[in-house]
Amino acid sequence: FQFVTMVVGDSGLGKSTLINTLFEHKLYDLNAPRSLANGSSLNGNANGRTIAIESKSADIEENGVRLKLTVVDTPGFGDFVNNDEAWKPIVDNIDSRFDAYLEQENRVNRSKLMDNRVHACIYFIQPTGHSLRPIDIEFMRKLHHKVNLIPVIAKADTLTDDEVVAFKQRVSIFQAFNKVHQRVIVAYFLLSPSTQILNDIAHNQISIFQPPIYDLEDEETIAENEEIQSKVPFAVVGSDTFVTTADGRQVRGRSYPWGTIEVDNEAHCDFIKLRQMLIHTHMEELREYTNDVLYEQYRTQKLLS
Amino acid sequence: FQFVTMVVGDSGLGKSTLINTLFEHKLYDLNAPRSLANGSSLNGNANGRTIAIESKSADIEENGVRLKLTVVDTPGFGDFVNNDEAWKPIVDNIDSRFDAYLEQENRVNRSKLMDNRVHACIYFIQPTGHSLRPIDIEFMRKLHHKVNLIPVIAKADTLTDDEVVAFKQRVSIFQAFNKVHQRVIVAYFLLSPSTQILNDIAHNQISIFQPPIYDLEDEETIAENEEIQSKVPFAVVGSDTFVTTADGRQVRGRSYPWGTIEVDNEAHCDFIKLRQMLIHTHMEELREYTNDVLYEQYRTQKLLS
Ligand SMILES: Nc1nc2c(ncn2[C@@H]2O[C@H](COP(=O)(O)OP(=O)(O)O)[C@@H](O)[C@H]2O)c(=O)[nH]1
Ligand SMILES: Nc1nc2c(ncn2[C@@H]2O[C@H](COP(=O)(O)OP(=O)(O)O)[C@@H](O)[C@H]2O)c(=O)[nH]1
Repeated sequence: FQFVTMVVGDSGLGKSTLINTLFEHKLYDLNAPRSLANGSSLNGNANGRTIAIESKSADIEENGVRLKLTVVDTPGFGDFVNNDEAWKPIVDNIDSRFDAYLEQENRVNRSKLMDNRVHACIYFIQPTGHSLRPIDIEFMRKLHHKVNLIPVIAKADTLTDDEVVAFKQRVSIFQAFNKVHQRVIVAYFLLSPSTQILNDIAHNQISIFQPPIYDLEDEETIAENEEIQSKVPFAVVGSDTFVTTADGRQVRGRSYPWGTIEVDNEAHCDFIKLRQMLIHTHMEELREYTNDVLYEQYRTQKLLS
Repeated sequence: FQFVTMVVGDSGLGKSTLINTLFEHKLYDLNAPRSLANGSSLNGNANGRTIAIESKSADIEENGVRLKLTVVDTPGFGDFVNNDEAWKPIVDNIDSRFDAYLEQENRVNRSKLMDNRVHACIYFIQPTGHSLRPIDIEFMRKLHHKVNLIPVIAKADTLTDDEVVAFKQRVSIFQAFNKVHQRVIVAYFLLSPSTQILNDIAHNQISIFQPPIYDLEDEETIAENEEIQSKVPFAVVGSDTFVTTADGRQVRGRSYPWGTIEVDNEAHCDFIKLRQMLIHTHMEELREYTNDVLYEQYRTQKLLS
């Protein structure tokens, strides 16, 4: 089956690296020239900026299950001086995939439906240490009712453990369960008191994907889900190269003069938790929610207008 | 005497921390609420964003010399979705200080000239790993003929040693000495081939402050200057708190689960080199160049227009 995930965030936040790390396949050759919007390439220049929305697919096997994974990479909005409209190509891409599915659904012969809708959107948050930026709130508000939003704190090795805890608290200071859809409504308004957002709670509630807790689950699964939830947003580090630790192990990580960070070490970052949620336990959830709720909302609005 | 330095760059790049680190005085209490543009405070909120241009002064002693240090902190332009005009308040601030000096110069009694002009501007570059962003080039082009520009790679502990080397190369790929003013003209156009900049060399030359090499200096000073030059832009890390290293030393730094980075360790970052250039060896240079060249250019343009 097919799983489509989109990555959104500033240039240089490690999106391509994280994709490679997550799927353990070099979907991106980070040294290969990336093409420009007009189709020409960067001539071997390793600057590696994504200019246009690009889609890459790979057939991968996870847990004995074969799946076609597609990653939709979006231009880093840090590339524009004026970001007023930076969200538009991204929303258009999501909508066009809904339209493509709607068009298939309306055919006489519907035996081979291709589900190319975006099932998850990983939103990369700058590890500023302060709070979400106005542009983050703007982007997430444009996206959260169209796609499962999974915000992650990018390049989390920039932050000490204390800074991660403090930052996560500011970034999810008010959480209430939307029991109908097992959603977490996160009121990000509390993070930017310097803007008008503090006064506008309802207006700024952003729904992010949180693994549902089922009443029928055993204690162990509930505990595991709660553990995952307390870590959201995940503070991630990515690496698709192997390095040697001080005690001689070969690990995926980043090697600094003062120490080596290990991507797969849960004491170092939440990468394992993100991967677990995205690929193992909740891939089906993400696809179903896209189909049953997000797509239906889109279809209803489209047919009514 | 008086030394005025400005800090410019995105929110969350560690500007306030670096100021505290550089001058070894807590000019900024990072936990104190910062005030808003309308004068109200953030009510104990430790989000710590700078909203308006703020100026802080302190009397400090360096090498037995007493000086009044002023730091001009500018709003992080990462706070705006649209940054088209974000540079304007900064340029206005520099110009108004030139105007204040011009006004003093024109008085009958000039015995007590107060030099509040900006003598240096530390420009913080995001450690994306790619290249300068369009907004960086735009800002630096607006500033470099008005103030001594000292670009630094912020939060350099985000980058491995290889990434620092590669990034610095991309950020200063073409350097030619302007022998008249002992300036380094850095053609940043080579870094963003994805935009039109590649075609417009003269248009995009940005002059940054580089310690002059004097013909009369002894070999040791020349070697030291060359060493400083090869490190520009400096890859800096800041910290105003003390941490304990694995071997038990108390150092200024940042403590991660995978290791402790030491700000004053030259194998870890270029902080010492930046401090040396700014406070010890080139403070006088920076003030003289501001007075003899940058201010004179401003004055001439103003009187002619
Ligand atoms: N410190 C740090 N650097 C990273 C991480 N992931 C990637 N990088 C580096 O950040 C730079 C940009 O990464 P890239 O994946 O191209 O970012 P993208 O522009 O968002 O796709 C590269 O030098 C990467 O090696 C991370 O988790 N931590
Ligand atoms: N990784 C890293 N973090 C830093 C560094 N300097 C400051 N920080 C952290 O970055 C966050 C923002 O710092 P701050 O000085 O307030 O940034 P400003 O908004 O540019 O003034 C805080 O959590 C600091 O502790 C640094 O050199 N490296």
